[in-house]
Amino acid sequence: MSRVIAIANQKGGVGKTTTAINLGAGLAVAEQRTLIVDMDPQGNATSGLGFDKTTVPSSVYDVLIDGTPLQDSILTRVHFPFLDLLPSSQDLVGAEVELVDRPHRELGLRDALGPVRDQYRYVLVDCPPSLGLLTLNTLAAADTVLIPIQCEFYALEGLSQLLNTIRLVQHSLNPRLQVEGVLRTMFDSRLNLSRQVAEEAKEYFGSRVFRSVIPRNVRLAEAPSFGKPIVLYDILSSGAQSYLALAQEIIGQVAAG
Amino acid sequence: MSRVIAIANQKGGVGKTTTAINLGAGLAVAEQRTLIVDMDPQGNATSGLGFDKTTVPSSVYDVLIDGTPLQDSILTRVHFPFLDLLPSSQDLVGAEVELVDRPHRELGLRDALGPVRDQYRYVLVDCPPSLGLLTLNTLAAADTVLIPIQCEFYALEGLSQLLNTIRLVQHSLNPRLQVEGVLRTMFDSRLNLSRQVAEEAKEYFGSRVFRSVIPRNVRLAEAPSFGKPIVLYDILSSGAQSYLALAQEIIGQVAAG
Ligand SMILES: Nc1ncnc2c1ncn2[C@@H]1O[C@H](COP(=O)(O)OP(=O)(O)OP(=O)(O)O)[C@@H](O)[C@H]1O
Ligand SMILES: Nc1ncnc2c1ncn2[C@@H]1O[C@H](COP(=O)(O)OP(=O)(O)OP(=O)(O)O)[C@@H](O)[C@H]1O
Ligand SMILES: [Mg+2]
Ligand SMILES: [Mg+2]
Repeated sequence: MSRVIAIANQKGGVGKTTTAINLGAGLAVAEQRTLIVDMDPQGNATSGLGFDKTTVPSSVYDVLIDGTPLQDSILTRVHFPFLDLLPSSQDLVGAEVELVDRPHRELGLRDALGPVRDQYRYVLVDCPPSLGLLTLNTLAAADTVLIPIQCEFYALEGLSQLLNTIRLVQHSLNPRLQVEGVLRTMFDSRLNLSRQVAEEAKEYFGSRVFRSVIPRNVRLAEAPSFGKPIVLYDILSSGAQSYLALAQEIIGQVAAG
Repeated sequence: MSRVIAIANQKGGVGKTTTAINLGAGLAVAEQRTLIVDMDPQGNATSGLGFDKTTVPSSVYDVLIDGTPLQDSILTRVHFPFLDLLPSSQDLVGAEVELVDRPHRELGLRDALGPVRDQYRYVLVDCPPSLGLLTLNTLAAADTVLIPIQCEFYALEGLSQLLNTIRLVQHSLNPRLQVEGVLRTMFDSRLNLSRQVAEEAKEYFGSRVFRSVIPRNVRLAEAPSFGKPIVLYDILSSGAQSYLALAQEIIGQVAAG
């Protein structure tokens, strides 16, 4: 049984990549076979894990555009035996235009993941900050969507567009798509604004809000400059502890069905 | 003489909207007739200035897709006599797909701005976090690009793609396009990471880096929840002072030619 989780929010800078890397590492540490897919042309998940997207032999671009088998493009045992990565590349910036005129343009990732899904317990897909074809491909391929929201004013504004897009995908491309949950990130308990938005998110989403909250913690912003997930950079940090707790919460949810 | 400035960076959450609103207000306070254009489907510049993008009578969508004259869609005297806004709307999320098959799909904004340019000293265009058709429209219409970069690890990574896109636009759509400057945002002098990235940006861009640096200041994140630019919300804050300094720097540059 494997679960494909899209990490999506078109609002920029809310912690999508940081969540993909560190939830991925948290699941791998708990010995859950995990694949991270970097669907963002910026390639931050690829570089944040220590790889150079300009020199990777093969990437998600080759899989989507040339039909290279996903199996042949994966980097295996990334920092942990149970963590693999399908990297991004420079070319991905052109992928949305190249996909526009193709038949089934939204289904490339779903079809590519088919043959490998059962090798992984979790597949986490890091999305770019937009609702274009790369994000649509991801939503079409996913079982659930994890929505990081920053505890700041603009956080709740774009959510109705995102939920709308999810509904459209459920009606057409992927009827089984569910919302995994809303993850509050960069929470700073000293700030009124932060506490206020965190509270509003809870009112708005109720039980679909993760109990785990990711605090603002500079160690999370430092770790990618060393190419490491937070658990390898500073396991004692509040950032590391919160992502380990999130991993446990997700593993527990799946067990509970 | 008017100057159209694109505020662009496909990296999300780097302070594009915060810069559009507060540089716009800073220029208006200095009695420079200024127009802010909200080209982001999220509509954060529209709501950050106190408007509801679901109820605006007309928006940049109508201008781009239906050819409504820009003059008829502008909200005038927004907080200041010298500040106008061309708002975003919910529909804008579909604009990129709707523009794809149109002739001159990248030139809608340039053509729409033509008749009104000379009424403004500055036109600031807030871009979404992507290099799609809305950003291309903006680069085709702009005289210069102002690039906000967050003083964090991922900041420098996407810049080569952005500079590449600017070069492509210079060769095809807009030969006179220049880089106005790189603006360092969310700078926190207490953090090594912040000082390091700010330093690297200076080495990378040299004289094209603004002297003004925007500090991380929670008042900047609070102001939009009151629908106000920082100079009206908290003029004494470091955030307000830094954006006023930036406005002066830009006015001074133009004067110096
Ligand atoms: N909890 C946190 N505390 C402190 N800094 C954080 C935290 N989470 C993320 N960051 C930093 O904030 C910035 C934005 O985070 P990140 O790049 O993960 O967001 P994103 O949603 O993936 O952005 P984009 O929309 O560009 O893809 C990065 O510099 C990251 O290191
Ligand atoms: N200097 C600053 N200090 C503190 N908070 C800031 C600062 N500048 C921006 N912010 C906050 O950081 C978040 C991201 O800023 P903003 O929305 O302006 O970025 P953006 O580049 O426009 O994002 P997007 O890529 O989604 O369009 C917002 O919540 C904003 O209020
Ligand atoms: Mg990201
Ligand atoms: Mg913005």
